[in-house]
Amino acid sequence: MGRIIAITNQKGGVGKTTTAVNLAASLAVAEKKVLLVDMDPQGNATQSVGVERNGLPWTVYDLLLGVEPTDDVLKPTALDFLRCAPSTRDLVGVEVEIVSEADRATRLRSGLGPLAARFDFVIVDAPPSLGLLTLNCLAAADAIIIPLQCEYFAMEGLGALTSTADLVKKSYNPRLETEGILLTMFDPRNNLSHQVAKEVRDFFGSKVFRTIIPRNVRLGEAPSFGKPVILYDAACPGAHAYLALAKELLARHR
Amino acid sequence: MGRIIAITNQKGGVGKTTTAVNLAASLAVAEKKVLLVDMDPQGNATQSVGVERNGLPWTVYDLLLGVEPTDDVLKPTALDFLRCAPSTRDLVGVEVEIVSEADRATRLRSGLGPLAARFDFVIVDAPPSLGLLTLNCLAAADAIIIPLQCEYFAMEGLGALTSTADLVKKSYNPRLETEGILLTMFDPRNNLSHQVAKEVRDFFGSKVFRTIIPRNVRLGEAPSFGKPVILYDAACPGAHAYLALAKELLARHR
Ligand SMILES: Nc1ncnc2c1ncn2[C@@H]1O[C@H](COP(=O)(O)OP(=O)(O)OP(=O)(O)O)[C@@H](O)[C@H]1O
Ligand SMILES: Nc1ncnc2c1ncn2[C@@H]1O[C@H](COP(=O)(O)OP(=O)(O)OP(=O)(O)O)[C@@H](O)[C@H]1O
Ligand SMILES: [Mg+2]
Ligand SMILES: [Mg+2]
Repeated sequence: MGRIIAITNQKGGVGKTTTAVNLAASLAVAEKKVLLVDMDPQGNATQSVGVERNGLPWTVYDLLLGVEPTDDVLKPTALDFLRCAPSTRDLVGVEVEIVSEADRATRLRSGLGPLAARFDFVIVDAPPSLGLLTLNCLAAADAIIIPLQCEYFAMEGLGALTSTADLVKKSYNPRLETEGILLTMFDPRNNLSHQVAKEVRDFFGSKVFRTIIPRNVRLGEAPSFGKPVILYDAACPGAHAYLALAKELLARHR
Repeated sequence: MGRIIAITNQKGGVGKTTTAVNLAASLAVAEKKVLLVDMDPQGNATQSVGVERNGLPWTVYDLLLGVEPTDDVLKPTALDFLRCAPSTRDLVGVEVEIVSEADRATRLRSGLGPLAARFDFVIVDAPPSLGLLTLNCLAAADAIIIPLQCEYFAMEGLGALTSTADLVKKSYNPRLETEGILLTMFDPRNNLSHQVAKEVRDFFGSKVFRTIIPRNVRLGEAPSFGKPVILYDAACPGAHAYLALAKELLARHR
């Protein structure tokens, strides 16, 4: 049964998509069967693995409305072991469409139930908000990874995220746990980066992944080629870091 | 009558607060009377000018509920010409509190009416969303500045922002215009930065400020000292850039 991991943080631009895409790709390179689920209407994860966002016969929007995908509509990527459940701009409207349904927070969970069984890992990219789409991510996940940018205001908003996760755990999903906190965009020449990393470790201890993702221009460039960084520049520090993260994750679940 | 400029972009982490704080500070250094209004419940702008966020007798929350500030509650900063209308976490709730009022989108405008007259510029820091707080910023502003991060997905979401601004212009605020688009976090050694800058200029032409804000670690560090960058490291590239932006802005309005 696939482990479902949601990449969540309501703060924008902290590395959720970069982490979802490159962790998924690194696990696929390790020959784990991975499904990348793009729950953000912006569709950055979908674009970052080279999937065309228009004219799709089936998307995450359909999944949330109860339409199970046949195998052929789960988009292949340039990596054999990585498939993508693509986003669509229609996701913007779905929060309104399902808001009056009793099961509005567990739509993703119902949809992923049968689907997750076909994979080793399901990696879910969440949008930058604490609305219904993110609630669905939290209700469906076995665990969450929280990326934190190595900048001064990194930890603010974490309180709101963890309170929301606790609520979801009580109301819908008792198995929900924090897989870990991931420091992103770390710049070793920058004192502030070191300070933030230290503060986060002091606060969260072993919940913080040993692996730190460095600021690396290749990670910013890869999406513009529709590729995970491992296919764009396998030797760069960004690629090494996400491979190390996948390894650290796998070691925890042997 | 003070010119009211809102710094808006619903995308997170693109440099709204850094721009609001440092443009306001640079105008104050040019001896313009400036009020920095923090409309983000996170209160990053408030913290970045060294204002304590707890135990405040008056905040933007009170302004939105119709309580006009006496001069003494507009917080002073380390710059003589810069005052701050501070944020508070209570702002999170205000969208719900005023949502059923007929004038819910023009509360900031009503509040700033008498207040703006005491200043040359009012710089408003907007939150990363297109909700009621941002609508208030758009309905109150003479003009908006849109920061765009020099990254691959920079321009997405701009469509939603400009459509929202057009709606506000039609329904509430016919004088609303775009002061300009500001490229932020530009890294000259990075090809992607140059590509994004070129694409944005090709698309928006003279609406794009000549001034580009470079990626500069000092801009990330200054908030941790509660200072605008000009008081933290006046000689750094970030300080120079925001002084140049203030100069470019003033030249347009002679
Ligand atoms: N380690 C890194 N080094 C350099 N650039 C990075 C790094 N991580 C992410 N980026 C770039 O920073 C920007 C923000 O990252 P990303 O899109 O992953 O964040 P996000 O949290 O998903 O944002 P959003 O909240 O808008 O969905 C992107 O342009 C991305 O390519
Ligand atoms: N030119 C720059 N060089 C280096 N760091 C920068 C620069 N501009 C902003 N930063 C840093 O990047 C982070 C995001 O910037 P900022 O807070 O201004 O964005 P924002 O759009 O206000 O974010 P939010 O949407 O969360 O309010 C901050 O930690 C800030 O200090
Ligand atoms: Mg994202
Ligand atoms: Mg901000």
